[in-house]
Amino acid sequence: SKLCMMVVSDTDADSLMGALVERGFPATKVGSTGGFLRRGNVTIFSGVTDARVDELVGVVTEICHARKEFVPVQTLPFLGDGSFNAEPVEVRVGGAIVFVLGIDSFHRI
Amino acid sequence: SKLCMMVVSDTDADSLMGALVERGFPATKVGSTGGFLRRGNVTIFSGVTDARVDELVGVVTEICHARKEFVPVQTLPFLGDGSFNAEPVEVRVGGAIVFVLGIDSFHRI
Amino acid sequence: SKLCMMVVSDTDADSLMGALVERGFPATKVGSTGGFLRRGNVTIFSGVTDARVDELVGVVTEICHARKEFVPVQTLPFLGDGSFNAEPVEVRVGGAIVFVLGIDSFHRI
Ligand SMILES: Nc1ncnc2c1ncn2[C@@H]1O[C@@H]2COP(=O)(O)O[C@H]3[C@@H](O)[C@H](n4cnc5c(N)ncnc54)O[C@@H]3COP(=O)(O)O[C@H]2[C@H]1O
Ligand SMILES: Nc1ncnc2c1ncn2[C@@H]1O[C@@H]2COP(=O)(O)O[C@H]3[C@@H](O)[C@H](n4cnc5c(N)ncnc54)O[C@@H]3COP(=O)(O)O[C@H]2[C@H]1O
Ligand SMILES: Nc1ncnc2c1ncn2[C@@H]1O[C@@H]2COP(=O)(O)O[C@H]3[C@@H](O)[C@H](n4cnc5c(N)ncnc54)O[C@@H]3COP(=O)(O)O[C@H]2[C@H]1O
Repeated sequence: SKLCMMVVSDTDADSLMGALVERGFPATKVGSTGGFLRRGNVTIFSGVTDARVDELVGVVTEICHARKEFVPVQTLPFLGDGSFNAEPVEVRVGGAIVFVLGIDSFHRI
Repeated sequence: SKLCMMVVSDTDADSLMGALVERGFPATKVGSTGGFLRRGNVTIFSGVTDARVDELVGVVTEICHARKEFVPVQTLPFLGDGSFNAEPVEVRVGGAIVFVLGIDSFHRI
Repeated sequence: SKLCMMVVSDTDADSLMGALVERGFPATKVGSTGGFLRRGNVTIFSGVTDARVDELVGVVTEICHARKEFVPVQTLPFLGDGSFNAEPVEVRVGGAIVFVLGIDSFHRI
């Protein structure tokens, strides 16, 4: 088995949870915050058999579509210095990050 | 060492945290939500030596007891279609899921 | 790549997130609670290349400084018995715990 940890946008989280459960992927959702944009997002954990990891990544790819957005640099806490007249910064939103971790053992109690 | 990630019911979480700490298992608790029932539950992380993993699973087994519950199918967002007259669905509640993950290194700062 | 999971104090979390992002470490923050003191703390996940793990631990060491604090034993739910007249307990606060986990695969969607 593998533990998949997915970080997805707030807006995609519910439809992704729905799509996972519909296809028999158990999942657990945790509210989280991104470091760069400081916006709320969602972290989902799903323990799956090795054989189904690619299918799970496929479901995430179906639901989460990254696109570009321009954000005023003043809203980014870490680029602050001298940014008063700076141009807006182009960032990626709506994408997903998936970490696949090996599991030593799994217990259902 | 191993990192144990436990998903347990809301009602069991506090007594499990108490039992873990009493036996010298450090633990960190995070609020979470289940994918199928969409109910709040709790995810607990505990980093332990390899030698104590079985004892930790034993503590979870002492505290968390799964039982069956009938839920009206209308409350399950993913079984919706045509479920208007459907029978209640039997689901497992009160159980626990434990993932044991290998740790490359551990730092206490 | 490695997935680093850091448990840090509430007071250090924002400056640590800032320091990580400034140095190009992506990060995701989750609110959490410690098992022993039952106080709010913060769990931060950051997926990094193997080569940058030591640098990340270095950033955590720069920001998080453990110190000793005396807490009245009555505030500790697990030491309750007969503690009515007991001396305050010395505990460590402000430190950080870092777990470094191996990653099987990583997907940016
Ligand atoms: N130092 C920097 N300079 C310029 N642009 C930067 C940057 N750091 C992040 N970005 C951009 O901003 C988007 C949002 O990042 P945020 O940290 O708020 O939110 C992130 C974070 O919560 C999480 N994440 C991404 N990579 C991660 C990693 N390696 N470890 C842990 N969490 C990660 O996934 C969310 C979405 O990430 P995604 O890559 O799709 O999209 C990122 C990325 O394209
Ligand atoms: N597609 C489906 N069809 C029919 N019944 C289904 C189902 N998916 C889940 N169930 C049943 O519903 C219970 C609650 O699931 P839920 O997803 O809300 O809440 C879950 C979820 O948050 C977490 N969980 C379980 N397995 C997981 C896994 N492999 N990965 C991540 N989280 C998991 O633990 C909680 C309790 O799981 P538990 O197995 O004891 O109990 C589950 C299971 O018996
Ligand atoms: N049974 C016990 N008897 C006496 N003293 C005890 C104790 N359990 C914990 N302590 C002390 O209390 C501090 C706060 O623990 P707490 O569990 O609230 O908050 C912890 C917990 O949330 C997390 N943590 C530490 N070790 C962990 C582990 N192995 N697995 C998961 N979380 C851990 O990091 C926070 C800070 O830990 P840190 O070690 O710096 O500091 C700990 C530790 O020095």
